[in-house]
Amino acid sequence: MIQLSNIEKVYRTKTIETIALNKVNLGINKGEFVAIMGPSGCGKSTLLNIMGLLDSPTAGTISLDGQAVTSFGDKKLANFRNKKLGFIFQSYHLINDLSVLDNVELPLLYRDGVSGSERRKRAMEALEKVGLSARMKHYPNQLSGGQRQRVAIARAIIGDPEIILADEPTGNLDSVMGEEVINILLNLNKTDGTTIVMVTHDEHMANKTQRIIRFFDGQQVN
Amino acid sequence: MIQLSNIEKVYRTKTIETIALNKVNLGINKGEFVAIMGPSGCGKSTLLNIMGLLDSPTAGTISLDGQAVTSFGDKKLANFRNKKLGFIFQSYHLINDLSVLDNVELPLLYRDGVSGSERRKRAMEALEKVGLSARMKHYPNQLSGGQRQRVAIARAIIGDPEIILADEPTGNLDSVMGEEVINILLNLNKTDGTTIVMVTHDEHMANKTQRIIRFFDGQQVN
Ligand SMILES: Nc1ncnc2c1ncn2[C@@H]1O[C@H](COP(=O)(O)OP(=O)(O)OP(=O)(O)O)[C@@H](O)[C@H]1O
Ligand SMILES: Nc1ncnc2c1ncn2[C@@H]1O[C@H](COP(=O)(O)OP(=O)(O)OP(=O)(O)O)[C@@H](O)[C@H]1O
Ligand SMILES: [Mg+2]
Ligand SMILES: [Mg+2]
Repeated sequence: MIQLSNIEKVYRTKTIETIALNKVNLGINKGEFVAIMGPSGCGKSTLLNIMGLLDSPTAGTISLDGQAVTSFGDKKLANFRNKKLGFIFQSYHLINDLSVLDNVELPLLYRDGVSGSERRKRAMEALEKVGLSARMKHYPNQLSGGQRQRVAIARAIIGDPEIILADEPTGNLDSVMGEEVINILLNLNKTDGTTIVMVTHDEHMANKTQRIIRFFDGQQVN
Repeated sequence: MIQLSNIEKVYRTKTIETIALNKVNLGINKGEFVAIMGPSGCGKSTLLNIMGLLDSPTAGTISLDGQAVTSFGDKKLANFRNKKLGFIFQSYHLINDLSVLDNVELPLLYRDGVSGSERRKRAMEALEKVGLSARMKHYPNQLSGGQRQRVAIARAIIGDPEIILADEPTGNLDSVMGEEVINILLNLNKTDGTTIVMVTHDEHMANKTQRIIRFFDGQQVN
């Protein structure tokens, strides 16, 4: 489902060159639920952004669902991303001018065959799942940290994507809510066959997945 | 050191009234290191913002270091905050146009008797403590999530404040780096007598403090 071959990612600032990903070769099968762990700064978010086609590698290729996406043009890439991927960002990236409900509906805004009322209904169901029905009309700056995280989660699952990329989805949640979130992901994986890649610093959460991939200094170490 | 009496905080949106803090009476002694735990959305950040004089309660009074701060004017409040408090925000609030080093130096910019070179030296020491010496010239948007969190931590400790308010300071850190951060806080508490209030979702971290205060739905429950 996700195949990374010889992926390199180098960042350059005026003074420092950082090899964020170094010859990464990684395969994730359709329907797998894997966790990615490693020290702060070792390349996990960079890896997820490249898998999610939000950033391009300095070298190497990616294929998603058997398609050589590294060669796609912007429009084709955006289309593919919208149909196939759900992304939970480490810093949420909610739209401050939109209400919680509108934020969650966003992925379905561009999808053919989904009416306004269908979109609203699915957004409300997604918010119900993360316990935020009472916050639909709030704006992101009126929410707690963990509530923002949960809106990001609801937005990532609403489109029933085939692949979910979750960057530390429980970092700002208490253990009870964290369990509910991991269970949402486990269910999507079990009942819908959703392929899930979850970055986490939480060993307990990682142990609930099928495979843990460990990174250190831009390279896979296990 | 920190005394909250009958604190109330009510938020109102167009449709919903939220009693974020409900008759909170809380005392924290000089030199204490307490943890605050509770479900996502139960009022922890609101509590810390009020303790840190960043937000005013709807009702009730606060006294910090024996002074009735709720009655201070803006200028006096800002002065008191800058001298006595160090704040680690749940969403970091780094300044995007400033380098990491300049971000960390900020609290000392307004302090009399601290030269530019003294400020630079102390900022580098603080960054050294959180393992970010190699990122001094980076800008916040060139950092990983956990690196941003660590810059926020360095900025909070550089001024040797008497009180540190830490809102989930290890949420985006791996266990090794998280341990280093809690050890920095434990040392400040033990050797400098710094009063520390730390919100955390991590039971393991909370157990390293002297007292755990639990909140639920805006009220203290233990
Ligand atoms: N500006 C605001 N306007 C309206 N409601 C608000 C505002 N800020 C916070 N709230 C609400 O007040 C409640 C408490 O928020 P707070 O940020 O203190 O929670 P928290 O305990 O820190 O949660 P978390 O663990 O998720 O960070 C939440 O239900 C939130 O939706
Ligand atoms: N735009 C950028 N410019 C320069 N360096 C960058 C940029 N983005 C990331 N980096 C660097 O690349 C490295 C990897 O960053 P990444 O965000 O992938 O780490 P991470 O494993 O997700 O860390 P964390 O657990 O703290 O979130 C870091 O050392 C970071 O400083
Ligand atoms: Mg990251
Ligand atoms: Mg909070």
